[in-house]
Amino acid sequence: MSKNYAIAMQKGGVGKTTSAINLAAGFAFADYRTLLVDLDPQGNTTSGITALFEEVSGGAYELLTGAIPVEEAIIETSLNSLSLLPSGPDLNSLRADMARSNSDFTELKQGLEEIRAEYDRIIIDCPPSLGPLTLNAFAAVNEVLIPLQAEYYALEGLSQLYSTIERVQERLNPRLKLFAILLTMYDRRTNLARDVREEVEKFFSGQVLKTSIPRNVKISEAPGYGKPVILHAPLSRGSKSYLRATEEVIYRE
Amino acid sequence: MSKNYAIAMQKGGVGKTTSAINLAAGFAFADYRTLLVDLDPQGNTTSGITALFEEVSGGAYELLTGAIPVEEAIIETSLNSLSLLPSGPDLNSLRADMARSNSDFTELKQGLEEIRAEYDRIIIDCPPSLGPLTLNAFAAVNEVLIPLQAEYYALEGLSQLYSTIERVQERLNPRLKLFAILLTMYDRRTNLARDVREEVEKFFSGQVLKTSIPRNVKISEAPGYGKPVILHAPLSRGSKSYLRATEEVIYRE
Ligand SMILES: Nc1ncnc2c1ncn2[C@@H]1O[C@H](COP(=O)(O)OP(=O)(O)OP(=O)(O)O)[C@@H](O)[C@H]1O
Ligand SMILES: Nc1ncnc2c1ncn2[C@@H]1O[C@H](COP(=O)(O)OP(=O)(O)OP(=O)(O)O)[C@@H](O)[C@H]1O
Ligand SMILES: [Mg+2]
Ligand SMILES: [Mg+2]
Repeated sequence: MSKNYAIAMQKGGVGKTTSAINLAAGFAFADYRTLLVDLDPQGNTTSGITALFEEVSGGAYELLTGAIPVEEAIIETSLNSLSLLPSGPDLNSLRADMARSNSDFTELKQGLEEIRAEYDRIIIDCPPSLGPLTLNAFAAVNEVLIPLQAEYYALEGLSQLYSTIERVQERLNPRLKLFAILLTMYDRRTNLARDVREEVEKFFSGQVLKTSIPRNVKISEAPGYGKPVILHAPLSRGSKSYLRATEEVIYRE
Repeated sequence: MSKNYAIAMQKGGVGKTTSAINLAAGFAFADYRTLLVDLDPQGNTTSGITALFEEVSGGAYELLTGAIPVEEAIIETSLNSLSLLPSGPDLNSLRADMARSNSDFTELKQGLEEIRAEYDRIIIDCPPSLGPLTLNAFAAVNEVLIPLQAEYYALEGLSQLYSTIERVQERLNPRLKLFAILLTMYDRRTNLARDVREEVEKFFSGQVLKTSIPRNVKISEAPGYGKPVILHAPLSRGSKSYLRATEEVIYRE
């Protein structure tokens, strides 16, 4: 049974890229053939795991514009069972083209069609917006996983995101649903974090993962080494919490 | 002498909104007639200071579409010398319209023309992207202030932002320049923070403010009270560092 996830939240800096990389690596550890898709023009998912691959010869931009076939856009990584569809700043121009051409946001869905059967899990890292690229991700998958920083502004953004998911269900992808919310950078010593958790569990009861990711310096150091934290510092609290989160996601599937 | 700033960085969650609110309040404290503009559809600048005003009757969307005159879009706050041009999710649809209509990104510049003389400082909070709204801000001001979280991905995003500023200088606003970089959520105990600071000071020598903003829980609690941290917790490290940053900005002007 294959499952595909969009890791999305328009609020910036909440741990989308960090969660996409480490959940994808977690799935690969569990021997699921996993494709990690970087759909953010910042290219942080791609640069966050540069130690795991050689060259990039194309990627999301070339795939979405039909310039190269999907087999050429995807690269293998040195982590068994993990492949990457990389991205870069040229995706920015695509965002403007899609808005201009009244795209139906199914470019990614069509691009991935031929290779879907080759993967057990597809994980898409989204940019911090609800624009054409995130809508492309929502058309291409059936599950949305929301990393939520336990802070005021992130909590505030949840309702805008949820109503976007509902609009996409009506017009673009009826099977799209909220899979779960993952609390990130969670510091249980602060009242703010506990208050946010309480509030989210009240409104989205049953949809908040029991595992939360603590703030952990090894997590923020890992991109500098080009590796997921579960490879960079396997014994750290950050790494252990992402492995637990992967197990909880697999259990809930 | 009036000065206008865009607080910009496409990397999400680096402290754009927090810096825009607290620098604007700092200028108001120093008796500069200050206009704070929320150009992010998330509306965090607006919700971050809700305790300072009554109701919102329109805002950036109405101004940019010409629906209401600028005097009606701007609201006074209870902080002397601070006014706000609020925003909300409807700005999202404007972003798509601008891309579609090949806008020249001068809607905001034109909208503010009539009232520029009434303000000593205009501060614009930008969304986490380099799209039409941020380009509008770059056309409307002459200075860019970049909040930089001392982390790997934020540092990586600096070169994309800098080349966007250069492109805007060539085609849209020849007077636009990088005013300064402000290090945010700075934890001097970690190697990562010190390494990022060293790197930035090497490439952008003389443009990094001496004042850095420490990570401080009072800063993240302030939006829940609808106030800038310099009003919510005036004796906190977070508040004192933003007042020092405001003084340093005024000194460098
Ligand atoms: N649990 C954590 N502990 C410490 N640092 C973290 C943690 N999770 C993420 N970070 C760091 O915080 C920053 C923001 O995380 P990340 O870039 O993954 O968020 P994002 O939502 O993808 O951001 P954007 O909105 O820009 O795409 C990064 O520098 C990352 O290394
Ligand atoms: N120095 C600080 N110490 C602690 N928390 C902070 C600090 N600066 C900002 N924050 C918190 O970190 C989060 C990110 O900050 P903020 O929302 O200002 O960033 P942003 O760049 O405007 O984000 P976006 O890219 O979504 O617009 C917020 O929840 C804010 O309250
Ligand atoms: Mg990201
Ligand atoms: Mg913001």
